[in-house]
Amino acid sequence: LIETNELKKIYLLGENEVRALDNVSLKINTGEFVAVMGPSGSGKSTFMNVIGCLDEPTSGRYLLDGIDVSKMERDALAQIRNKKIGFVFQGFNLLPRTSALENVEVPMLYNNTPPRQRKDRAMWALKALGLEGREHHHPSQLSGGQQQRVAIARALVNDAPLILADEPTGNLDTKTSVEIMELFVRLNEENKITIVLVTHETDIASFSQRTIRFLDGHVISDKATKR
Amino acid sequence: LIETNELKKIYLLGENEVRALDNVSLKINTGEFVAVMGPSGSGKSTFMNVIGCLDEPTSGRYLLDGIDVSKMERDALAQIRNKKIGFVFQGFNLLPRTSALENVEVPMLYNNTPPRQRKDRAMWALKALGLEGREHHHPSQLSGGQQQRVAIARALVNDAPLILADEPTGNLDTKTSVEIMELFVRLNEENKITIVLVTHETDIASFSQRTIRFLDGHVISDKATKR
Ligand SMILES: Nc1ncnc2c1ncn2[C@@H]1O[C@H](COP(=O)(O)OP(=O)(O)OP(=O)(O)O)[C@@H](O)[C@H]1O
Ligand SMILES: Nc1ncnc2c1ncn2[C@@H]1O[C@H](COP(=O)(O)OP(=O)(O)OP(=O)(O)O)[C@@H](O)[C@H]1O
Ligand SMILES: [Mg+2]
Ligand SMILES: [Mg+2]
Repeated sequence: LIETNELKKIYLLGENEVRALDNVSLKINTGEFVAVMGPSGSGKSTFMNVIGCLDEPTSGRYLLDGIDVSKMERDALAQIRNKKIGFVFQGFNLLPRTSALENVEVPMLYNNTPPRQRKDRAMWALKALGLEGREHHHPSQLSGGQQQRVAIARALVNDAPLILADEPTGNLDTKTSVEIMELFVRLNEENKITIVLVTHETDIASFSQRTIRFLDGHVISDKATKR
Repeated sequence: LIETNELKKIYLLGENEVRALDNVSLKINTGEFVAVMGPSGSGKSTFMNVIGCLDEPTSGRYLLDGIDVSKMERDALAQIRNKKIGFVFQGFNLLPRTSALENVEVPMLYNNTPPRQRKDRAMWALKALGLEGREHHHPSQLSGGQQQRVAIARALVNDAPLILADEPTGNLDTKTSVEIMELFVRLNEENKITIVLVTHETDIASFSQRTIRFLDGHVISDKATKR
């Protein structure tokens, strides 16, 4: 599903060069559940943004479903992104003056999903994440963990075959985190959805099958998750 | 240092009433290191905002250093807040188009700290948090964990006798989290700074001496931290 060849992402900031990604080559197959770990600043979010087609590498190749994404036109790329990838951002990226329900509906607006179906799916996702009753609340009226779950709900509603989740449990208590992870495991095992998940917590990573570790923009290990 | 009596914070949202705080009465003495835990939505951030004088309760009393904060004038309250309390927000609250250095300088602007001293202290704090070399970068040029550490640096620079830290390690890898916690322990033991810290992680809470647990706006336990 995902193949990268010698990806680099280099930021030039004045005289400094920051190598966020430094020759990342790896493959992730359909149906895998992969955890991505590593110290702060090691390139995890940058990697997620590149494979989620939200950012471009400085150099290197990225094949999504066998297609070189650099050769895609902008509209085709946006369509791929919207249909194939559900994204949970590290900073949530919720629309601030918009209800939880409407935030979760956003991906479906791009699909021309009919209004009634949009609302039903968004409500289903919010309920699955314990937010029934809070759908009309704006992000400023929700706690940190509640906002995080709205972000997760939004990633689920398009039935995308690939979910990229950047630290989806950082603001969640243990019990809620485990519930989220069990939901991801069900999506992976029953629906064959590919999941790539960034986390700092080994307990959370232990729900995955394979763990990729980053350090200073490099992959320093890639093996079966310890359980 | 902190005494609350039957604090309530009730939000009315249409027909719904959300009791973020529901009769919270407790005391925190100078020099304590307290962890605050509880499920998502249980009232932790609300409590932190009230004791940090960033928000007012619906009812109840709050004495800071023996003074009833509801009887303070706005300017006096702002001054108390700026001199006595360092705050690490759950969402960081960094100024987006401002460098890390300038973000950390902000609390000192309110104190009329001289420019050279402002810069030196801000650099000291950024260096203590592993961000030397990144001081001129804006939040958008920093990773999630790097932004979080800028937020922590900002809380330290006024030498406030009370630090309120709302999930200060949620985006940090274990090694960096332990370093932050050891810094907090040093500040508490050597400088007698009172620390109140929200966390979901028992490993992080174990650095404290006392753990207060919230559930649905109530304190459900308040005892020595298990080690
Ligand atoms: N837009 C940008 N401009 C400049 N540098 C950036 C930018 N985005 C990220 N970086 C830098 O690239 C490096 C990798 O960042 P990245 O966000 O991928 O790290 P991360 O592994 O996700 O860290 P964290 O665990 O703290 O979230 C960091 O040093 C970061 O400061
Ligand atoms: N401005 C607001 N308007 C309405 N409701 C609010 C507001 N702020 C918080 N709430 C609600 O009050 C309750 C407590 O919120 P609070 O942010 O204190 O929880 P928390 O314990 O910090 O949760 P988390 O662990 O998710 O950060 C939640 O149900 C939340 O949705
Ligand atoms: Mg990141
Ligand atoms: Mg909170």
